[in-house]
Amino acid sequence: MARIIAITNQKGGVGKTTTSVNLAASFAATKRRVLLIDLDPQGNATMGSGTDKKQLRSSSFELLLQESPPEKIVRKVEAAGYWLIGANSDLTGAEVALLEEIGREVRLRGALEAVRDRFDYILIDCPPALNILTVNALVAADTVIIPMQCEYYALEGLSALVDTIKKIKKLLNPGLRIEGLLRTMYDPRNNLALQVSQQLTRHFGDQVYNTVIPRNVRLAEAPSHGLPALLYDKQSRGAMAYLSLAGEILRAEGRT
Amino acid sequence: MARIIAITNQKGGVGKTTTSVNLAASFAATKRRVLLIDLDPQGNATMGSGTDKKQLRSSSFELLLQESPPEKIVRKVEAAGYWLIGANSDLTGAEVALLEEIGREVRLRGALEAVRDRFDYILIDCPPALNILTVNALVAADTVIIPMQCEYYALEGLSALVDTIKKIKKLLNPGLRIEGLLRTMYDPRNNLALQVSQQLTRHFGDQVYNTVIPRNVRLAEAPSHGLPALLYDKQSRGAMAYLSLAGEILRAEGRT
Ligand SMILES: Nc1ncnc2c1ncn2[C@@H]1O[C@H](COP(=O)(O)OP(=O)(O)OP(=O)(O)O)[C@@H](O)[C@H]1O
Ligand SMILES: Nc1ncnc2c1ncn2[C@@H]1O[C@H](COP(=O)(O)OP(=O)(O)OP(=O)(O)O)[C@@H](O)[C@H]1O
Ligand SMILES: [Mg+2]
Ligand SMILES: [Mg+2]
Repeated sequence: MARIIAITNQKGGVGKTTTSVNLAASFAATKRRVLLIDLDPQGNATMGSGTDKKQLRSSSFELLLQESPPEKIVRKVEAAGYWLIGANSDLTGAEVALLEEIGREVRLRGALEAVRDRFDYILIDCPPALNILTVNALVAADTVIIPMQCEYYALEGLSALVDTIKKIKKLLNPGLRIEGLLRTMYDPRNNLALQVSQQLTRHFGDQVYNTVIPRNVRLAEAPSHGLPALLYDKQSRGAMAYLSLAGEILRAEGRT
Repeated sequence: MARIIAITNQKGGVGKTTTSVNLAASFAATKRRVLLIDLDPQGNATMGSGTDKKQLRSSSFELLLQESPPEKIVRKVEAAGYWLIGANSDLTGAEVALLEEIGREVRLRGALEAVRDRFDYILIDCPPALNILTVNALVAADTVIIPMQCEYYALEGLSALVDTIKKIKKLLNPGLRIEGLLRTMYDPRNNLALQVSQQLTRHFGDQVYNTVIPRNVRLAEAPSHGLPALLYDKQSRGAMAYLSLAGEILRAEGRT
């Protein structure tokens, strides 16, 4: 039975896609069966996995509007070893279409029932907004990973995200919990990052992952080759950091 | 008669808010009358201007739904010398409400008619999405500034943004044009940034501003003090870069 993890933060550019793609690859490298779902109309997780978003015959759009079952939409990303449900700008249409549908918030949860037993992990890359797509991911998810750039605007936006998670937990998904906050693009020479990081550990305690993802240009280069960093440059500090994050998550589950 | 500039890119975290706040402050420093409109439910431009988004009596929500005239919503940001229409999470409600309204795309343009002659520049900070809020900004705007982080996902998303601008120009706002692409958080030691920058100038030619905003931690620190960089640390490379951007824009208009 797969564990469903939503990777979300409405603040833009904090490393949601980079975390989704590289965590999926890291779990796959430890022989777990992984499905990555791109729920962002930008289609970055799709392109970052080496799949052309313009060539998708079906995508998370069909998944949400139940036009086809998930097993018809998943495709294997051979090189990285995980499965993908891609996205493209069609998904913007799903946002509008969903608003008028009954049960608009529980669509993704329902659609994933059919494939949960085929995977160990289902990761959902969310768009930079607290909109109906992100709500669908939070309703479907068991846990939430919050990538956090240690800067002011990202810190300031955290309370709105936590409030949304609490509301969804109360009304739609009682089992939902924050699995962890992940410090990304972290530069220890930068005083601001240090201060924000201290505030995070003061407020969230051990919900903050020990693993910190450093700023590492190989993580920014890898997507232009359509590869996770683990395949683009496995010795890089970025690839190693995501591998150690996967280890930290697996250890916490006592499943290593 | 104010020139209305939309500052937009659906890619998250590329420096839209940092550009909006610091360009507003730079224009104000050259004695122009400036209105900054925050059109992002995150309310970053509001907080970055030192205004508490939770204390707003009225915001761009009321502006879009025409519940009050703009002159009742603007407030002066004394320290920075520009005027502000703030935003907060109420704006998420406007997105949904607008979808059912007649003329939903032209609301902002209509609302700004009443204040255009009070300002020289009206800058609109957009959310990281090609949604109804961004469409309203593009319909109201004379020109568009596209902040661009020189990385793969931002470059890859540019064609979708340019297509949206073309469509709005054709259907709703024939005068709309791209005023410029602004390279932000630029680190010349980084090969990827150099390559992406070369692709930008190859495709967009002189639409790419000569001014390049360097990665400069003072730009990330300033918002935690509720100040533009020009007031937080006017000698910083970040503050100077935005001042020179204002100069480049003014020279291009032949108004210096
Ligand atoms: N640790 C890192 N070191 C260096 N660059 C990084 C790192 N993590 C992400 N990046 C780069 O920073 C940019 C933003 O990251 P990414 O696109 O993953 O964030 P996001 O939260 O998914 O953005 P969006 O809000 O648009 O969905 C990308 O260009 C990415 O390649
Ligand atoms: N030139 C720069 N040097 C260093 N840090 C910067 C620079 N420009 C922006 N930043 C920081 O990078 C982060 C992203 O910038 P910003 O929030 O302005 O982007 P945005 O495009 O408005 O994001 P969003 O998509 O969430 O609206 C912020 O923490 C900001 O302080
Ligand atoms: Mg993303
Ligand atoms: Mg912003």
